[in-house]
Amino acid sequence: KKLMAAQEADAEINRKFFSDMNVAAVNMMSSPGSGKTALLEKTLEALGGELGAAVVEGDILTTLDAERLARFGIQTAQINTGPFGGDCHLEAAWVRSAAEQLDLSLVDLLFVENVGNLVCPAEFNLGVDANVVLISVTEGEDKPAKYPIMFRSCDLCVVSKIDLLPALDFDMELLERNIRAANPGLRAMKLSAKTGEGVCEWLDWLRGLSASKK
Amino acid sequence: KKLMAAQEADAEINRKFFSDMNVAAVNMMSSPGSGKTALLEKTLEALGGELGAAVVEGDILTTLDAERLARFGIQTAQINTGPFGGDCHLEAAWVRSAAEQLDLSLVDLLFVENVGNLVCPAEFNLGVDANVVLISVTEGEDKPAKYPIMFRSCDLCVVSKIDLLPALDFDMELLERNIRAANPGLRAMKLSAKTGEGVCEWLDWLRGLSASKK
Ligand SMILES: Nc1nc2c(ncn2[C@@H]2O[C@H](COP(=O)(O)OP(=O)(O)OP(=O)(O)O)[C@@H](O)[C@H]2O)c(=O)[nH]1
Ligand SMILES: Nc1nc2c(ncn2[C@@H]2O[C@H](COP(=O)(O)OP(=O)(O)OP(=O)(O)O)[C@@H](O)[C@H]2O)c(=O)[nH]1
Ligand SMILES: [Mg+2]
Ligand SMILES: [Mg+2]
Ligand SMILES: [Zn+2]
Ligand SMILES: [Zn+2]
Repeated sequence: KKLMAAQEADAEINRKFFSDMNVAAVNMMSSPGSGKTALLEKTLEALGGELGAAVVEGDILTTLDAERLARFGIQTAQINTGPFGGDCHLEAAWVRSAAEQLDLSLVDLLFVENVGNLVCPAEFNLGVDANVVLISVTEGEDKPAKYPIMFRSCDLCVVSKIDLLPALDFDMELLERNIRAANPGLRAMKLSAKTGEGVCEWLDWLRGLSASKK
Repeated sequence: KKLMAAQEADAEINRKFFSDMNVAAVNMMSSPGSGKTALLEKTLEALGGELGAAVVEGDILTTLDAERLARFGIQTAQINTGPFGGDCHLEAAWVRSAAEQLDLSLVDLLFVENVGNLVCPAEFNLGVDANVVLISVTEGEDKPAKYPIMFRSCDLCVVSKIDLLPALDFDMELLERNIRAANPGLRAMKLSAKTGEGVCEWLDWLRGLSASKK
C-alpha cells in the first residue's frame, strides 16, 4: 500500500515536471523484440528537425538501443536495472533522474523505451502523457487476452511488423477483437517500421500529443 | 536471503518428486509469443504414443494454451497467477501442487510452460531436469546480450520460427555469437514448429532426457 502511494507521488512529480518543461512524454512498452527501438529509429528519421526529441532508454543490461538511437543526433539517457537487481520494469523516480540529465528546453517529445516485458511495466505509473503498447504480428493474436493488464494501462496499441503478414497465418480481426475485449477504449494502429507503411498515422498521433502540451 | 533458501528447498522437493516418479521435467521459457505452445503442439503430434506426456501450463490469465494442448489427449494442469497478484513467473511450490493433480505414473515427459517473460522466470528454480529458452528469429539477434540471465539459466536454447528467415534480415551467426557470449555451454538448435524443420533434433534431445530418468 505504502509502496503504491510512493509510486503515485513520484508519478505526479514527473507529470508536473514534464508539464513545466512543455514536454510530451511517451512510455513505450512491449514484449522483447516487438520493435520499439525500430519504430523510434523510423520516427526520428521521419521527424528530422520538425520536433525536438530525446529518449530515456530502459534495459536490464547493455546500451545497444541507446546507441542505435544516438545515431540520429538526439540526446539519450540510459537506465540499466541490472546492476541494481535486474528489475524488469522502470519506475517514475528512475525516469525523472534520467530525464534531468537531458536539456529538455530543446525537447518536444520525450520517449521512454521501457524494459521488454508485457507484464510488470504496466503496473508502474511513470507520470507520462501517454502509454503505448506494441504488439508484433509474429507474437500471435491472443496476447491481449493473456496479458490484459498491459493493454488496459495503455492509450494506444501499435500493431507492428505488418510487412510480415504475407508470411504468416495471422487473423487481424481476431487480434482487434481481443484488443477491444481487453480495453474497449484502446485505439489501435498498424504499421511497419521496416517499410514505413502506417507510420504517418503514428507521426500524426505524436504531433497531436506534442501540440496538446504547448 | 530467506526467500531464496525457501525456493531452493522447494526446488529440491520437486527434483526428488520427479525422480521418484521417473519423470523427466522440462521448463519452457521465452518472451510472449516465441512459440512455446506451438512447439509443444508439434511435439505431442510427433511423439504420439511413443512417450507419455503431460503439461503444467503457467499463465497470468486464460486457459487458452492448456486447451490447445488438451486436444492431443494429454493431461494438463493450469496455473493462473492473475487471481493471486498476477506474478510474471512460476514458482516451484505452485508447479508441485499442479503436478500432483496429474497421474504421473503414465508420464515420461512433464512439460512446464512458464509465463511468457524473458526476465523473472529465469530466477526461480523449479527443480526440473532441464530449462529451455526459446528465442524466435523475429525478436532480433541481441536478446541474449540484453537478457543474459535467462540464457545463463538454461540448458538448451531453441531458435524458433526459422521458416520466417526468408522474410527477415536476420544474422544467425550474430545470434549464435551472442548466445555463446551469454553462456558458452548453452546448446542451441534451430527449428520451425510450423514446417517441422529441425524438430527431429529436438525430439531426439527429449528422448535422451527421458531415457536418463529411467
Ligand atoms: N520485418 C520487420 N521486422 C522488424 C520491424 N520492426 C522491428 N523489426 C525487427 O524486430 C527485431 C527486434 O526489433 P527491436 O527494435 O530491437 O525491438 P525492441 O522492442 O526494441 O526490443 P527490446 O528493446 O529488446 O525489447 C529486430 O530484428 C528488428 O529488425 C518491422 O516493422 N518489420
Ligand atoms: N511462422 C511461424 N510461426 C510460428 C511458429 N511457432 C509459433 N508461431 C506463431 O507464433 C505465435 C505465438 O505462438 P505461441 O505458440 O502461442 O507462443 P507462446 O510462446 O506459447 O506464447 P505465450 O504462451 O503467450 O508466451 C502464433 O501466432 C503462432 O502461430 C513457427 O515455427 N513458425
Ligand atoms: Mg529496444
Ligand atoms: Mg503459450
Ligand atoms: Zn514481473
Ligand atoms: Zn519481472
